Amino acid sequence: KQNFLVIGLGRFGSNVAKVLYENGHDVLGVDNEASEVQSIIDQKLIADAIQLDCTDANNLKKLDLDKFDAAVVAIGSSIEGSVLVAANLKEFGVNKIIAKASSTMHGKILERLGVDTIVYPEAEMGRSVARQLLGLNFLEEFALNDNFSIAELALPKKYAGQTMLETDIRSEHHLNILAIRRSGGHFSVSPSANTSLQKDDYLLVLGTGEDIGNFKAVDS
Amino acid sequence: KQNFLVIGLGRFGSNVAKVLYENGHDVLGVDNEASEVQSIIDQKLIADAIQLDCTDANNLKKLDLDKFDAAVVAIGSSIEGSVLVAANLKEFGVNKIIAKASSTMHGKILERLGVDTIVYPEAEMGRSVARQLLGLNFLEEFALNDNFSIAELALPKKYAGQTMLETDIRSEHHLNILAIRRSGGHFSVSPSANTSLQKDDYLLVLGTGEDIGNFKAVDS
Ligand SMILES: Nc1ncnc2c1ncn2[C@@H]1O[C@H](COP(=O)(O)OP(=O)(O)OP(=O)(O)O)[C@@H](O)[C@H]1O
Ligand SMILES: Nc1ncnc2c1ncn2[C@@H]1O[C@H](COP(=O)(O)OP(=O)(O)OP(=O)(O)O)[C@@H](O)[C@H]1O
Repeated sequence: KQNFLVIGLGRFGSNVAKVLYENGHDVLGVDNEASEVQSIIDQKLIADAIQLDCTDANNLKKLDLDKFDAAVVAIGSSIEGSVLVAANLKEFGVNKIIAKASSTMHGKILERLGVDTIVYPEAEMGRSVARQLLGLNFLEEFALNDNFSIAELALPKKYAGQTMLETDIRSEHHLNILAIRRSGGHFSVSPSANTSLQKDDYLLVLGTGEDIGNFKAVDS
Repeated sequence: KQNFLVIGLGRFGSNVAKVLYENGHDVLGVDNEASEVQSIIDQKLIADAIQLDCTDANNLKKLDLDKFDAAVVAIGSSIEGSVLVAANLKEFGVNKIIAKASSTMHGKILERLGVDTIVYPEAEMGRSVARQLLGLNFLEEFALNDNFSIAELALPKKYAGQTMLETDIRSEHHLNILAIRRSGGHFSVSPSANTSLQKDDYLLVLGTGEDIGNFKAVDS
């Protein structure tokens, strides 16, 4: 069970806090606005939330910062506030600091302060939405556990025109083809033995990380 | 080659526009602030950007809206502005509208207006950052394109003990079960009709975002 500090309970921060808490970890939510603190308590998103201005180092000192595994600074619209809080946390030797940045320059400042991970929510979601719109959301290799991963892979040329049965993808490469993404955007799910593979197909596969790696190396 | 209209060139909108453009499509970026328009032109993120207040239907009329495959409304901090623009686009029969919402109520209003896809960037990124922090490797809903997503979902209690054939997951919920993650960490891939479902199973499913959302609501 881990212990997290989330400073700033806006849309981003409250969602970080909520998911950490839902997964059984201890979360302390902090905001300098009483209304935000009350709202997260009323909605029962997390168990512990207090009002505190974290730009004030004396305030932060009261928080027994050593016990936290990580702190999230979720203050966007005040670069000054975000940077002061991050600097304070760094001063107090907090293990791991994640901060959201509202602009590239804001992010650069946080980097120079030694913040471990910087997040640009609006920019990252903008890119992701554009890719979804274009049907470009290929699932990069995702580890389901430390054995199996799923991944979406371009069909190696040599299989174009073959049926599922004719390929060696299962016998040789030990990969399960969960679905085939056709170039029209259509999906052929749990394809049968006689489903044929086409030139611009992408295969949604399940297998070990190693088998996926070997398959990617085929004709590339 | 597609043609996209992006209204609102803040961090989210400018990134949507930029990725669409980088992928070879035509993009018209619109913002009512001259400074935002100039900035996106100076940075060469897209080729075409104009200043226009899109809450004014007469302004929008000048834009030959029929030629766009989709429009993205990327206005966050003014619910009135976002909603008026979305309503105007709907009136003019724009094919497909994607809009970002700054709150659940804002999102509900956009839904009632008939907006096709609603995005909550800060909330979604907050959840994603929390899961990264926890190294959680259940595949959260991943949009493969703007129709289909895959997701790993806890088995609703009512299905425990049923066979695949006995459940209504396909017939009622229109979800394809690509694989079942058993509590041992073992996977049952492309499960057959007589595979039985067990209490702590997680289902790797493929379906529309809406069907996945409805399924998540079963017995929770
Ligand atoms: N010095 C501070 N100490 C504690 N909390 C703060 C401080 N400054 C700002 N906050 C809180 O952080 C929260 C998020 O900040 P803000 O609204 O500026 O960022 P945002 O990026 O717009 O938020 P969102 O996550 O909703 O996108 C607010 O609820 C605000 O009250
Ligand atoms: N009626 C309108 N017509 C055109 N553009 C508009 C209109 N209203 C707002 N905008 C523009 O939309 C952009 C984004 O809006 P705003 O800054 O309110 O949202 P935001 O959600 O905070 O943005 P971000 O994407 O940076 O998170 C701004 O550049 C703004 O000038």
